[in-house]
Amino acid sequence: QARVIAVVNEKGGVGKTATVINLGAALSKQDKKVLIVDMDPQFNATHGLGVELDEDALTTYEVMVGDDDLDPADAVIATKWAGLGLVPSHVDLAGAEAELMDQPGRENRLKRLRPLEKEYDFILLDTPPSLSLLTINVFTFAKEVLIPCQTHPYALKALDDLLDTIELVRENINPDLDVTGLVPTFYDPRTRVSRGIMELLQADERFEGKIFDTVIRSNATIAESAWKQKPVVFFRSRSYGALDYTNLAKELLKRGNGK
Amino acid sequence: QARVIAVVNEKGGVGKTATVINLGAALSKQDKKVLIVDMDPQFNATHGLGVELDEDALTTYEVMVGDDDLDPADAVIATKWAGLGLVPSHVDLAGAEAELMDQPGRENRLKRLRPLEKEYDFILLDTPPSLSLLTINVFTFAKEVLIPCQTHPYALKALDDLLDTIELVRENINPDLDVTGLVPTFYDPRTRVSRGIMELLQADERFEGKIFDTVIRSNATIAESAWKQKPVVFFRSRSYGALDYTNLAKELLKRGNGK
Ligand SMILES: Nc1ncnc2c1ncn2[C@@H]1O[C@H](COP(=O)(O)OP(=O)(O)OP(=O)(O)O)[C@@H](O)[C@H]1O
Ligand SMILES: Nc1ncnc2c1ncn2[C@@H]1O[C@H](COP(=O)(O)OP(=O)(O)OP(=O)(O)O)[C@@H](O)[C@H]1O
Ligand SMILES: [Mg+2]
Ligand SMILES: [Mg+2]
Repeated sequence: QARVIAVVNEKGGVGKTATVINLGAALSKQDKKVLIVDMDPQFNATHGLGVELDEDALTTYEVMVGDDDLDPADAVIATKWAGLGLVPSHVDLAGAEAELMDQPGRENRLKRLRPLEKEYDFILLDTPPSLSLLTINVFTFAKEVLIPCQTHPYALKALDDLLDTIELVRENINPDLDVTGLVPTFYDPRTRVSRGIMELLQADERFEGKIFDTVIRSNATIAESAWKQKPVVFFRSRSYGALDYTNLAKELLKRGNGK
Repeated sequence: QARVIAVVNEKGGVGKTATVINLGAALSKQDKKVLIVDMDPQFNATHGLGVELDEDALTTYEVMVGDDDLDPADAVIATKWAGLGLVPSHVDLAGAEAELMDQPGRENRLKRLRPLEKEYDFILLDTPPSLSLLTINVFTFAKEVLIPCQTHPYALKALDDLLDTIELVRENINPDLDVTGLVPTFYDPRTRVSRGIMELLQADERFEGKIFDTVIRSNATIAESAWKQKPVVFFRSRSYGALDYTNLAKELLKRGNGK
């Protein structure tokens, strides 16, 4: 039974997509079967994995707005790496919210992927930089939340809204949803701002025991690997980026959710 | 008559807010009267300028959904720096799109700020990381577009959608809208990815003559100044960040729009 993990932070550019791709790939190297679900209309996870879609490929857009008889297995495509599958996204997904505006149960659409849970060890969901219907669907389907948080001021501020939203989802739609942890990203120990924000995070009671020991350092190889459309563990396995994401995968396995 | 400039890039975390705050402040140091309009529901420009709102303060939410008799001057508040005014944002702005769903002319709401154009030399508009109704309103009101573009792969990819949207706005709503230029951000000349993406930008015909000579380098002081809620030119005037944004202000003045 898969661990279903939403990777979320409303602040833009904090490393959500980088975490989904690189943590997913690092887990697959630990012999875990991983499915990545791209719920961002900008489809960066799809693009970052070097996937070109056929005209008639199913995407998260069809999962959200398509007919009930959709077989979720038809939406899964292979990537170049064994053990790493993908439900791709498409720019049409940006229109899903308006298209589902008056439909009852529109927050439950992504649950259609439930049958896939028995096929994988991990399902990682990438999200857009907003707390819209797409992210609510991700929260309804997921059981765990992983929060990449840039050690920068605005990313810290975005956590209030995020935790409020998670609490609302737990109370009204999905009582199983739990924050597994927060992963500091773009960490540069030489700068006051990185160290300062890190101290604020560590002093925040809401995250007590939830801040991962693994910190993702600012590392040009991570951006370069995204440019070459490969996960960093398969692009340059001895880089800091590959090391950090491998350690993150190991720590996530240890912090196995208690469910 | 003010130059009204939308600072836009759908990709998250590319330096939109950093550019609005720091370019705005640098222009004010060149004796220009500047108004910043925060159209991001995450209100990072408002927060980054250290502004705490009173309970009854008017924000871009009221400009978008309030009554027609709103006096735009009432929505302007002072910042700690002379020559730098702000129309603040509020988290309620996230609900504006749904609230205006069936209202005719919902893309023209921000034009209510038109009367302010005669009071300022520059009006800079910050936008959220999406191409939603809020950004369309910004495009309807603005005359120029400034595109901060991180020298990273996903930010480059986001330009296609952005240019398509600008073209649609020009054809249907605002023929005056023009791309003034693209500003490379987070530039680190030591990394292959920064240099590589920069070369792709410079080779892109769509941006011929539009890429600013000034490049905003990756600089911890910019993030630190955001943490201290001050524009970098007022936080540490001899830092690379302050230097780059001062040069950007000077270049923007030279690239005065031909209108
Ligand atoms: N640790 C890191 N060091 C250096 N660059 C990184 C790191 N993590 C991510 N990046 C790069 O920074 C940019 C932003 O990261 P990414 O796109 O993954 O963030 P995001 O939160 O998914 O953004 P969005 O909010 O737009 O979806 C990307 O170009 C990515 O390759
Ligand atoms: N040139 C730079 N060097 C270093 N840090 C920067 C630079 N520009 C911006 N930053 C920092 O990086 C983070 C992202 O920048 P910013 O929030 O301005 O981007 P944005 O495009 O407005 O993001 P969003 O899409 O979420 O609105 C912020 O913490 C900011 O302080
Ligand atoms: Mg992303
Ligand atoms: Mg911003």
